[in-house]
Amino acid sequence: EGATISGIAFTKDEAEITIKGVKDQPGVAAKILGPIGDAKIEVDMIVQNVGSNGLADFTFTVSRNTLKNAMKVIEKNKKIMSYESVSSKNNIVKVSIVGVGMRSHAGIAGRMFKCLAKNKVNIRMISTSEIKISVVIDQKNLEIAVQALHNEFKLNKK
Amino acid sequence: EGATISGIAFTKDEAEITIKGVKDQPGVAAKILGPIGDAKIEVDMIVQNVGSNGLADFTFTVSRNTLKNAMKVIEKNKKIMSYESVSSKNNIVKVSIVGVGMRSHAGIAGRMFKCLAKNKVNIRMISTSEIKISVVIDQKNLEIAVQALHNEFKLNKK
Ligand SMILES: C[C@@H](O)[C@H](N)C(=O)O
Ligand SMILES: C[C@@H](O)[C@H](N)C(=O)O
Repeated sequence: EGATISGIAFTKDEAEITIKGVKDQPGVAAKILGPIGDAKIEVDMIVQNVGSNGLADFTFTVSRNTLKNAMKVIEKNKKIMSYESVSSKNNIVKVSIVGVGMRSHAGIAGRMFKCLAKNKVNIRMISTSEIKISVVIDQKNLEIAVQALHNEFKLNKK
Repeated sequence: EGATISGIAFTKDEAEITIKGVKDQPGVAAKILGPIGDAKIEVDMIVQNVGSNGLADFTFTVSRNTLKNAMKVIEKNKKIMSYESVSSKNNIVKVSIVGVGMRSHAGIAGRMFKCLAKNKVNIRMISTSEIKISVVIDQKNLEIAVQALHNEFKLNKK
């Protein structure tokens, strides 16, 4: 595959905010994140998948100590946008495999996902870039996921 | 914000495959991408958002000329997994803003999304990494999106 995984990275102390059923039309993503940016709340991941029936789900992650603040901002902006529900989870973490030549994402991702499955780790969210595959999982699975991925991609040998 | 946007990147000729309503339990993501990797189909983005009622939606993008092949692989593996529907769209593109110091993602993302909204460009998917915010949009909006983002982030001045 030509890909070389150079490391496993993880971000602890994250929380996710999910807004389900927003209108899938221009301007909605800006209405959600504009006020969060104005409140100087740092955002890590932003994930939205393809919608259906004109609605989409929108999730972003923040550091755990700004979750309350971020939820207040969403609550305050309720009037300017319609959605079905807002929920948050404060004990999640992000685990990523980092490497070059990930063009063969499917083969690498397949191995990553299979490794997590073998260790009974459920994947809550997935997001990728050219050099990284990131998953959000429950915090309780952090140690086992990082250890298992180190073994899978043989990163233990120094 | 301290962020500096260094450029706008885009990937043409992409297609997306969305599998809605897969079981949100360990092993499912591996069942979807394992066979795609085995068929040596290159995957670009992989996006999954938080599920509800035990189900989640899973999307990945491939280059347009491998869409038929990828759909055949999904079809063949129907027996080993349950899902509500599979759909694909073959005229999508990925547009990204790239920069360092994106920790203030929300402010930067807000500007990106507002810019796209002003130009009536609907965002189909969103995925981020530490140095990049990527959106998937309809191909027909590619030129206007790239031009508008260049103006917004003042990248025209050489
Ligand atoms: C849901 C949201 O991304 C919407 N499609 C927009 O363009 O803003
Ligand atoms: C939907 C899929 O990601 C599932 N949660 C898994 O862990 O494989």
